[in-house]
Amino acid sequence: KTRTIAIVNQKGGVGKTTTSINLAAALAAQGQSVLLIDLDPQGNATTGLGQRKGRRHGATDITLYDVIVDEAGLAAAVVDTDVAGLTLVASDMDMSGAELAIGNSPGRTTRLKSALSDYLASLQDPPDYVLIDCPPALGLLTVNALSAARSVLVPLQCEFYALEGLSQLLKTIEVAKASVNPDLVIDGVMLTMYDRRNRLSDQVAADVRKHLGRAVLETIIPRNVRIAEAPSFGKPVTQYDPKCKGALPYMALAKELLLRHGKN
Amino acid sequence: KTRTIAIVNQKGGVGKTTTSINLAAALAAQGQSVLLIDLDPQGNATTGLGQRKGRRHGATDITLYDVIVDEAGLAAAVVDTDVAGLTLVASDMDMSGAELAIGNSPGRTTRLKSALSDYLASLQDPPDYVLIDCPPALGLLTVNALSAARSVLVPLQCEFYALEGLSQLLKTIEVAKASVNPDLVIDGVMLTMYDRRNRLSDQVAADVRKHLGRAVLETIIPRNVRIAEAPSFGKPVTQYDPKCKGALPYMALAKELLLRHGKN
Ligand SMILES: Nc1ncnc2c1ncn2[C@@H]1O[C@H](COP(=O)(O)OP(=O)(O)OP(=O)(O)O)[C@@H](O)[C@H]1O
Ligand SMILES: Nc1ncnc2c1ncn2[C@@H]1O[C@H](COP(=O)(O)OP(=O)(O)OP(=O)(O)O)[C@@H](O)[C@H]1O
Ligand SMILES: [Mg+2]
Ligand SMILES: [Mg+2]
Repeated sequence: KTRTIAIVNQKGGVGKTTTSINLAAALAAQGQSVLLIDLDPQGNATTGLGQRKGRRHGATDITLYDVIVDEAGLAAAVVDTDVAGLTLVASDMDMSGAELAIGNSPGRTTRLKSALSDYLASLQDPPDYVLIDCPPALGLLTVNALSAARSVLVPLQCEFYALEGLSQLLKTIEVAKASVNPDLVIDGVMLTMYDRRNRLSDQVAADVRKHLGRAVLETIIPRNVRIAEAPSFGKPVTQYDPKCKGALPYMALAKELLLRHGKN
Repeated sequence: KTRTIAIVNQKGGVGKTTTSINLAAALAAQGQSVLLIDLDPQGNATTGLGQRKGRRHGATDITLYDVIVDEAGLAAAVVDTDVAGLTLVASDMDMSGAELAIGNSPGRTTRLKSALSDYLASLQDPPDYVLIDCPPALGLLTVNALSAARSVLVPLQCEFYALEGLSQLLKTIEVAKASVNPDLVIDGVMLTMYDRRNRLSDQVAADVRKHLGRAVLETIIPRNVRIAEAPSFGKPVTQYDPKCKGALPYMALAKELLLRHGKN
């Protein structure tokens, strides 16, 4: 029942966190139950939903760091959010040390995968979707997400440097498929921060569609200031300003993915 | 004589590469000799200057990977660019494996520092400036840059998430100062992608100035489409469109830093 999607791009600032939060909220608004995992040590998805990052106050306070490094159960790290139907595994300031801590251990690429499958198996009513927000790198945390996921969503900023990194990213996904996760597929490449006043946006969009065809999702997310404002209020844009030009495309993106997954 | 500046921010997409290239070109236009080191495995600074990323064609082709991992000399990896007075150490596709390769070796945090000081000592006429473009992370590559540098320049995008990561970054710089480089200072925080039509830009700018005062540089870089277009032509914006609203602020930034460094 549960479909797990990793939101990945090693290029920085291309809208991974923004897409994780707003797609999760848009899916929840359309009746899906969603768990969002904040795998980025920066913890932007956690703050963008108005939640506190995991602190290691006492032994009982299980955080994502404990799950990845000490193989603690995931259930204790799941919290509710202000969005109905959306739960969260918060990031943890210590996560920046997680990659070095598991660097040479056995099973270092599948820690998240096993924790997540144990958690989902323990639930009467598992979520319809799990989304994983990734850091801007192709290191062990992102590899953990690629091995835990059923599919990958690639946000692509309509700018030159973002296009440049795409072929390296697609190669990495193929390597992950061959080595840790043969079932991994690409849900699509999603064009974002599209600015119709700017020729560069059109050039990038045309270039990507030429190379990747139907792998590019129909829905395009425009550059929209309300999207950038929403996280400072700890809300997804679908709650901050539901009818604005930034929120409606994320609702359309959710519909398009539900259709592609045969869940509508 | 040589001043080495690391351009650092773990938040992705905040203008590290754009600042590295355009500040380097603006300093060169004002008579300074500059070496730019592309320490980011994505290699955007290399492509943005129209150069090819290091390939490991044969044993003689020394790349930055060889310098960091195998402690090869830096001189063989330095190339000319189309900008007079600006030389480059290109990135290398293999760099994404560098951190794991040096993960537990002795001196892993000072590989770049020793290679750079050996190189500068071997030159009759060392450059006035060395700029180091860093990846969006606080891993071993960025720590190598913090230990090799005399000062740090922090590009800060005028957006909510970029502000959130600032305190973590400043803490990391303090840790680097205490552990690997006691002489390290902060040249400043540089506001970029400032959009005067957008209230959020003003809020972020006011917030940073309130907390950091004079550590915030006077020069503000506006959001400007010519800046985003220039890398697709392999040129800094100071060459692509020298009189535009994107190029002039980088010339002003170079002047401000020359003044702060007493080199004007
Ligand atoms: N469609 C959009 N319109 C306007 N601003 C946007 C849009 N999407 C994202 N942003 C803003 O752009 C910045 C970068 O987005 P975001 O932080 O989501 O990217 P990221 O890929 O998660 O970054 P990182 O690589 O650091 O994890 C943020 O300040 C965000 O608010
Ligand atoms: N002042 C500006 N105005 C308009 N666009 C800009 C400006 N500065 C940078 N950009 C664009 O924003 C994007 C992000 O900038 P850049 O790649 O330099 O950031 P970065 O911090 O180096 O990213 P990464 O974290 O991936 O290394 C690029 O597409 C760049 O062209
Ligand atoms: Mg993010
Ligand atoms: Mg960069």
